[in-house]
Amino acid sequence: SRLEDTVKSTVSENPVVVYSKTWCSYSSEVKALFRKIGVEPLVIELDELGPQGPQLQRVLERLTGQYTVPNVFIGGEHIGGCTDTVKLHRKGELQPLLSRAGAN
Amino acid sequence: SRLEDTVKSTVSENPVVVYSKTWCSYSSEVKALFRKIGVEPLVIELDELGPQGPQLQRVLERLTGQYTVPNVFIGGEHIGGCTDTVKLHRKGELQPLLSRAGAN
Ligand SMILES: N[C@@H](CCC(=O)N[C@@H](CS)C(=O)NCC(=O)O)C(=O)O
Ligand SMILES: N[C@@H](CCC(=O)N[C@@H](CS)C(=O)NCC(=O)O)C(=O)O
Ligand code: FES
Repeated sequence: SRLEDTVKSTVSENPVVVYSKTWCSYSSEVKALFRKIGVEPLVIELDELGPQGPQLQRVLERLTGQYTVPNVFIGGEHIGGCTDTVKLHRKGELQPLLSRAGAN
Repeated sequence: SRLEDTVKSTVSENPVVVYSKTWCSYSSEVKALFRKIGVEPLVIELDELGPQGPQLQRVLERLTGQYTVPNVFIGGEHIGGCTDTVKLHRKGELQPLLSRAGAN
């Protein structure tokens, strides 16, 4: 669909993409993690898009199996949510993914 | 107001009360913390109350200054959110509050 193409091109054209909700603390946490390590992700706030927000969430669910926020992509690859990203960072596996994606 | 009285009697009649939202990970975290230490809080899911949910959130904001979820009370006293409760637990200050409230 048109919206699926939008998501696919967004995540392939930007090194780090976070689909988020402005009032969600898990979304805030993952955004803060990226900023702490000097990476400026492309952030898409699903609750600021009107009716397209829930539609995008459904598309993300179809494409990744994940309906929840935050939904993180690095180098076009689906990473997961907040806990997944934090775990990768703790294990030292986030940096190599970011470097390969040209995010820093 | 009637709703204010409801909140006041709920938090004074139950040792631990958590105002929560079912889909919020911070709410889930604080509920899991209480269960981990053997305490069964009274949980009120604001997103399952229809129009009363947002009204209750406004009342909680008036009574405690806090609009966000989770909103935690112990022994009738306003504790705060998830990070506040976790901090108290880490400092060993949660247990004494729970004992004084007769929660365990
Ligand atoms: N473990 C996941 C949890 C994600 C999650 O449950 N997100 C919640 C908000 S914090 C959500 O999107 N809830 C919406 C829903 O369940 O419909 C992560 O770390 O991202
Ligand atoms: N530090 C607070 C954060 C609370 C918070 O921001 N809660 C969010 C959901 S995770 C909320 O209620 N957002 C609704 C809003 O901001 O309107 C805590 O630990 O509880
Ligand atoms: S909505 Fe509460 S942590 Fe996401």
